[in-house]
Amino acid sequence: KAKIFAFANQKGGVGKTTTAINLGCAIAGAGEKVLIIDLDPQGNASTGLGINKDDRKFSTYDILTREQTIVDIKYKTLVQNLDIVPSTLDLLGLEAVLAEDNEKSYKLKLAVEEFEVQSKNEYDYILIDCPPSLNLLTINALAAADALIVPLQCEFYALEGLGQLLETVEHVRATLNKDLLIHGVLLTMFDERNNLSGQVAKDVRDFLGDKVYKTVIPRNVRVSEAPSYGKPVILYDYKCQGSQAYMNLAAEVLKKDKIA
Amino acid sequence: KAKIFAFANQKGGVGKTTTAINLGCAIAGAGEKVLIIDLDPQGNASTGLGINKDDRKFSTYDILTREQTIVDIKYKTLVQNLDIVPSTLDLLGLEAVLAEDNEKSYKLKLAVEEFEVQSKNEYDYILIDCPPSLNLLTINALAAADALIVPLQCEFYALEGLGQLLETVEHVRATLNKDLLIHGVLLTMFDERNNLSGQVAKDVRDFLGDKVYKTVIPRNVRVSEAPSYGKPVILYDYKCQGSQAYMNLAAEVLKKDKIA
Ligand SMILES: Nc1ncnc2c1ncn2[C@@H]1O[C@H](COP(=O)(O)OP(=O)(O)OP(=O)(O)O)[C@@H](O)[C@H]1O
Ligand SMILES: Nc1ncnc2c1ncn2[C@@H]1O[C@H](COP(=O)(O)OP(=O)(O)OP(=O)(O)O)[C@@H](O)[C@H]1O
Ligand SMILES: [Mg+2]
Ligand SMILES: [Mg+2]
Repeated sequence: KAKIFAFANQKGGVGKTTTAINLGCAIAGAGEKVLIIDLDPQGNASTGLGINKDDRKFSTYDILTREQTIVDIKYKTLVQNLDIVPSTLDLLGLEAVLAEDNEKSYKLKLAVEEFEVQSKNEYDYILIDCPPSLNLLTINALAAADALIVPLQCEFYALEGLGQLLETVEHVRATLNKDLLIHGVLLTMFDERNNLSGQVAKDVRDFLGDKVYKTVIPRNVRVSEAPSYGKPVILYDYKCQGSQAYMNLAAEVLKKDKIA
Repeated sequence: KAKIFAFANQKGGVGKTTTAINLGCAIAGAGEKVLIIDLDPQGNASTGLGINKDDRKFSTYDILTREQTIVDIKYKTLVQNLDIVPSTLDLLGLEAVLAEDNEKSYKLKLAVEEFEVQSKNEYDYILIDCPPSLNLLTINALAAADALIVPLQCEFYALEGLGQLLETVEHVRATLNKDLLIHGVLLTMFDERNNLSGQVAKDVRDFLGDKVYKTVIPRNVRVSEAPSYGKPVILYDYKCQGSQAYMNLAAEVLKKDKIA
């Protein structure tokens, strides 16, 4: 059975998409078979992996409305062992379409369970990129996931939202998915030149201890350049600090998983 | 009558809150009376202006459910001429509460019109900070606003969302607010050390021409430090590049307004 991670944080611009793509790529590079599900109507994960908007004939919207199956619509990416279910703007209309459906929070979970059967458990990891809000899309991801990875930008406002996110996780655990865990909190865009990063990192580690990954992702311009080439940073510039950090993160995540 | 600006962009972390606070402070410093309305459940604008979470007895939620009036619940800030209606997490429940209400998109517009009467047009500017999504909260802001200010981070993914935002504005003009204009697009977190910023800035100016403000906000760590002191950067460090840029922006916005 695949391990399912959701990348969620309602604070915007903290590195959810960047982490889903680059951790996915690094884990795939280690020989694990990985599927990314883009649950953000913006479709940044799909673009960052080179799937042009015009090529997205089907998308996550069709999965959640149960019109299509994951097996039929997943796309290959430039990265071996890494496939993706792309998203389109149709997702913006999902909440209205499912408003009266009493299974609306479980659509993704049902689609993934069906996929596991149809693909005969071919995938080792399923990574879900969430939009910056605690809406029905993110709730679907939390209901379907085994665990949550929380990218946290080393900035003051990002700290403010952490408490709310943890409360939401408790609420999801109590109502939709009792086994949901927090796999870890990832410090992103760490800038050693400024004190703020160091202060935020210290506050988070004091607050959450071992839940915070040892690996910290530095602010590194190569990371933000890679998506314009439709590539993960590991393919765009293997030697840069960003790539090295995401590969270290993959090692840390895989090690933690194998032990668990 | 006050001029009403909404700060919106569904891409997360592009500088919506930072711009609402610092442009608001700079305009207030020029002698105009300014009210900020925090429409983001995260409440970053409220925190960035020093309103502690525990002190927010009433909030924007009470305004949108018409339980309270803006006159009764606005708070003073550290900045003279700058007041705020703070937000709380209650806003997360608004969509469900107003689901069957056929005036749900106009709640903010109605509240602001009532406020103008009750305050005898005391305010010159009303600035609305939006969450990173195109949900009922942002729709309320677009329905109530005279014009939209779009903060745009100089990054690849930020460009991708621009087209969608412009489409939404057209849709709002056609259905809810026929006079809604785009006042301007503001380039934020511009980093002269990397080519990506320059490339994105050029692409945006080629695409939107005069709609893009001449003032560009540089990436400047003092800007991201200021919120942890509950102050706009202009009060925190008047001489830094971030403060200077926001004061230039205020001059540009005021000049454009007076001519219009
Ligand atoms: N380590 C890094 N160094 C430099 N830039 C980064 C880094 N990580 C992410 N970025 C850039 O910062 C911006 C925000 O990252 P990203 O889009 O991944 O965040 P997000 O949380 O997915 O945003 P949203 O809330 O809009 O979904 C992007 O332009 C991205 O390229
Ligand atoms: N010019 C700047 N220089 C450096 N840091 C900045 C600048 N502008 C904003 N920031 C920081 O970048 C982060 C994102 O900015 P901000 O929170 O204002 O964006 P937002 O669009 O309001 O985010 P959200 O989508 O979550 O509402 C914040 O931590 C902020 O302090
Ligand atoms: Mg994203
Ligand atoms: Mg904000």
